[in-house]
Amino acid sequence: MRIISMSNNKGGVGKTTSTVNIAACLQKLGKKVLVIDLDPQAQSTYHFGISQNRFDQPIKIDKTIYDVIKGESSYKETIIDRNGIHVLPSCPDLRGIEFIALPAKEFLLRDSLETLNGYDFVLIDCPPSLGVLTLNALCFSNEIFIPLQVQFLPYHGMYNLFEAVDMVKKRLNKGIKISGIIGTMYNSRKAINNEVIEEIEKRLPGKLFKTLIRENVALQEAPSWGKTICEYKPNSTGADDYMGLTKEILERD
Amino acid sequence: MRIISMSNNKGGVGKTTSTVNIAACLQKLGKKVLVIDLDPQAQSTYHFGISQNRFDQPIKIDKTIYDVIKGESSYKETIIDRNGIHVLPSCPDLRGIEFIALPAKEFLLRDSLETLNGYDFVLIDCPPSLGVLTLNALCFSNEIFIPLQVQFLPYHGMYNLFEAVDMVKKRLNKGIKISGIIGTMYNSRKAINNEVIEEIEKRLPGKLFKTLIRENVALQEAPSWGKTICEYKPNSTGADDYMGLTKEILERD
Ligand SMILES: Nc1ncnc2c1ncn2[C@@H]1O[C@H](COP(=O)(O)OP(=O)(O)OP(=O)(O)O)[C@@H](O)[C@H]1O
Ligand SMILES: Nc1ncnc2c1ncn2[C@@H]1O[C@H](COP(=O)(O)OP(=O)(O)OP(=O)(O)O)[C@@H](O)[C@H]1O
Ligand SMILES: [Mg+2]
Ligand SMILES: [Mg+2]
Repeated sequence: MRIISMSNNKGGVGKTTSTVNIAACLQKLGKKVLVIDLDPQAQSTYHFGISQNRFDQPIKIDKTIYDVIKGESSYKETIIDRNGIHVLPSCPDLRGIEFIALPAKEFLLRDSLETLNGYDFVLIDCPPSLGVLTLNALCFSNEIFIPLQVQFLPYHGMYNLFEAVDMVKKRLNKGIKISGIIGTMYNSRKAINNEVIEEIEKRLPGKLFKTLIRENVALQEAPSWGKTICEYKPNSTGADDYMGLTKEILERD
Repeated sequence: MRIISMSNNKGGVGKTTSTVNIAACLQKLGKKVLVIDLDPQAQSTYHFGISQNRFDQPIKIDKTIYDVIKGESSYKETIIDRNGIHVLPSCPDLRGIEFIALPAKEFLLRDSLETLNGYDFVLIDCPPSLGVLTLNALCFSNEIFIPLQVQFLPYHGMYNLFEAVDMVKKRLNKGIKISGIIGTMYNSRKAINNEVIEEIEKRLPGKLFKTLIRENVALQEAPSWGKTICEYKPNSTGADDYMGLTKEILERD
């Protein structure tokens, strides 16, 4: 079972978009996939069309990952089957984890999913921070993927993540590794995108996945219909790129 | 003194880009401006060229806003004069505020800047979360600007912010108000941008600033040279739009 955190404390780099669409491609390739939405903004939950459609007000979901973490609900009864992709949904109350007074809070997720089995892949959509929620994801995972908009401000924000991962590896989870960086919103006509890619290849050789996710407006439209890119526009460059990336992920195991 | 939080828990919507470039335009219009970088990623600090240039390793800054909040340094000795714009820089250690064991942590910033005066505008660049750092910003400010990428996922994330502001207004800072939403990365050829704008106008009439910030690659390039858009490309659409927006801000007082 590959447990992968989709993490980057820099915001808006494509964590949610990558989680949902890699899950969709893995399923198309016959893999059994669980997505855990660990962001209180519940964006993966929304992207899958679980919490609402289009511009409607969000609807409250009965049980979420927060109930599982608190031990008030088993993961089996909380999972939502979304056309074959299993999802542990989120909600804004998940922010409450910061205020739970317990020692070793970083292991709440791992402990609550101790009996989890039967999946080829578990993908965790992380919030844009290095707080207790992201630490829970990193302590439960054996891999990290770093979605990165290939621009300067996002590139600069990556240093903090590498430092945090070193700390996690030393003190909380020896088995964790950064499997790769996913280059997102790539536009070959923009010099800045190519400059950042060159810099990543120079400083972190081999870490950037070869398949880059090109800028594609269909990826922005799909969430509003509660659909993955494979469902919304299977012939778009977004669907092609995420399928190419997913095949590369399966080879890199 | 207008104290404005540039806040949105959704990541990558243009909080840092707006903070730095509105500050630059205000200064050009003769206003006295202080920027407070309250994000541990220290992106405004980087954007101003204070912490490093291009792809270099970040350099450690002597005193930051974290020292001011802890009471170990006065704001006067911590301020960096960046060509006339005053900046209270940040650093990754600022994350430590979450672990300070003090009651009413939300007021640490306000209390440490009690004697602050002499500025027309104070702009606070917030991290992409609703944790203790953002609460500090909201408890010190009298206004909030919400930068918003006019796309679905960012639009959906905005609900949480409105709820959080209601809570702050009721319990922590009666004087706070949402002055406006800044539409960023607008491309009139993308149907999705126009759909989201229509929706905002319908649900929150009058909240969206009339000046939209168009997608402009110069805004992505400027930070790598440690420059504001006015310094990097004064004739770009990015510079025009931020100047137009700044003039609108001055009218809306
Ligand atoms: N390849 C792409 N081309 C065009 N737009 C994209 C692409 N990938 C993501 N987007 C859009 O960019 C915005 C940010 O992406 P997303 O929400 O997935 O980032 P995130 O890292 O999950 O954000 P957060 O830090 O708030 O969790 C969204 O509006 C999304 O639709
Ligand atoms: N109008 C624009 N046109 C093109 N690119 C833009 C525009 N505004 C911002 N950007 C780019 O989009 C990315 C995100 O912007 P920025 O970092 O300012 O957002 P943020 O909300 O501060 O992110 P975070 O949530 O991580 O703090 C950056 O790479 C920035 O250069
Ligand atoms: Mg997300
Ligand atoms: Mg920022």
